[in-house]
Amino acid sequence: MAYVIAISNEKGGVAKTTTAISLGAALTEQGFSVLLMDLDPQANLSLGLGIEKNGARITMANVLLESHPLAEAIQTTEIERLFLVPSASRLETAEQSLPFRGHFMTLLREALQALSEKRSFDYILLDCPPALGSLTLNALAAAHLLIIPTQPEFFSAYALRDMMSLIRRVRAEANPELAYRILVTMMDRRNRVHREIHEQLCKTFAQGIFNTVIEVDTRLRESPIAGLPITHYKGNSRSAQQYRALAQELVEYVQEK
Amino acid sequence: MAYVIAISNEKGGVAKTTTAISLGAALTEQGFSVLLMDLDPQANLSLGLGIEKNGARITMANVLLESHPLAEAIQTTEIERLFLVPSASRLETAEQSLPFRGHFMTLLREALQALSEKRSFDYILLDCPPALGSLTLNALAAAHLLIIPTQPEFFSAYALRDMMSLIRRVRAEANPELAYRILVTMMDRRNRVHREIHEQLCKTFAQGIFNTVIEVDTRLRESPIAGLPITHYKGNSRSAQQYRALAQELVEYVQEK
Ligand SMILES: Nc1ncnc2c1ncn2[C@@H]1O[C@H](COP(=O)(O)OP(=O)(O)OP(=O)(O)O)[C@@H](O)[C@H]1O
Ligand SMILES: Nc1ncnc2c1ncn2[C@@H]1O[C@H](COP(=O)(O)OP(=O)(O)OP(=O)(O)O)[C@@H](O)[C@H]1O
Ligand SMILES: [Mg+2]
Ligand SMILES: [Mg+2]
Repeated sequence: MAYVIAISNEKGGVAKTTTAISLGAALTEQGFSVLLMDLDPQANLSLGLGIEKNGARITMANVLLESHPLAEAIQTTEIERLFLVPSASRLETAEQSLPFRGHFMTLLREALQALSEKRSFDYILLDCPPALGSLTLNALAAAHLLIIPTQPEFFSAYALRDMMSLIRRVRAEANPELAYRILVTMMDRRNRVHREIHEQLCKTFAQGIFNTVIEVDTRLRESPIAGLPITHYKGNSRSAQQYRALAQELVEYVQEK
Repeated sequence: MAYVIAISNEKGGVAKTTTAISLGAALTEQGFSVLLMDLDPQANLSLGLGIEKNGARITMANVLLESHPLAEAIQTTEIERLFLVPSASRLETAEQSLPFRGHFMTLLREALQALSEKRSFDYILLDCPPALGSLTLNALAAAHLLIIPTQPEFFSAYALRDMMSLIRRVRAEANPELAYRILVTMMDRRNRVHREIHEQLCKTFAQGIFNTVIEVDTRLRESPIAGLPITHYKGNSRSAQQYRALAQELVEYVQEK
């Protein structure tokens, strides 16, 4: 069974999508097969890999809204061992309609279990929208690990309170084994606010935070324009190296479990 | 009747909240009375003015979910002529439940019309969550003008396609007079991606974009920690001046109408 990772934070613009693409690609470099799933109606994950939004025949919307088999929504990407389930704008209606269905929180988990009988992946990464609605709940109910990308700024650090209470709720209602790790992203070491908040996060979350920090790197603004992960756009850039270090730290964490 | 401005973009982290607080405060410096309304369950607008989340007795959630009179939810802030209607986490459920009520898109407009009989403001600014659900639809249905904060980066510029189709939908279904203006935010003039995308935005949107550009300024990372708008935290900073220039450009636009 694949190791499932949800990448979520209610706070917008903290590098959730950038982390899904970069970490996913870095894991394939180590020989792992990786499935990326775009649960955000914005469809930035698909776009960041060069796939136009609403271009695919079968998307995440079909899987969640019409119980379409997940296996049929999987596309290949230009990157070896990296696969994608694209999103569509229609997914926004799932935020509204899913809660009125029974077991709405475990639809994705059931779809992943059915998939595991047909295809096998080493890692599955779920990119979430900046909201704590039913799409994010489905991702957390299905995940072994929640990665919370966090910019070392005031609003982003404050959002961790809501994330912690959401984790408690999902553990109580659907997924007692859900673990979490904070990932500091978009860090500018020259900036006093960033240094101070980063320090506070390490103190408050000690074991619950990755050692690897992703720093600001303008190459990460360029790579989505090229439709490529940073590892393939500028493999020797600082951020490519940092996401490789993150992949390494993650693999060691998973193997220890 | 107050001039109502929605501040919205599906893309997360593009300075929607920072713009609501900064522009609101800059308008009060010109002698206008301003009401800020927090439509985001994250409640960053309230937090950025020093008000703890879920601390208030009556919030936006009571107004939209239980038709509580808007006048009773209004609080004063430390800033003269600047008033606030706070948010609460519960507002997340409004995203799910509102669409099943009749006329769900105009609940906010009706609440604002009832308010105008009791209290008068010159400007009302609505801070929206990073999603195109029923909270944002309510804001667009109630607004004279939609300001779209846009970071000059690939994902943020791409989100404008969805924003344009949402504007067409709201004009057809609820608010034919809705106008829009793009505001370029968090601009780093030394960055090539920022310069190129800014240029493209000016070409594509000619009349639909503010001349004022808000540049990156670390003071805007510090001011929410102090619970103060930038105009009161560091009045002589570059970003305070830029938000004052924006207020001036807006007032001239409104007076021409
Ligand atoms: N380390 C970094 N250095 C510089 N820019 C970055 C970095 N990481 C991400 N970015 C850029 O910052 C912006 C926000 O990143 P991204 O879109 O991945 O965040 P997100 O959390 O997925 O946003 P949303 O909440 O809208 O889904 C993007 O334009 C991205 O290219
Ligand atoms: N011009 C600027 N220069 C530097 N930092 C800025 C600027 N404007 C906003 N910020 C910071 O960038 C982050 C994102 O801004 P903000 O939270 O206002 O965006 P938002 O669009 O409201 O996000 P969300 O989608 O989560 O609601 C915040 O930490 C804020 O302090
Ligand atoms: Mg994203
Ligand atoms: Mg905001």
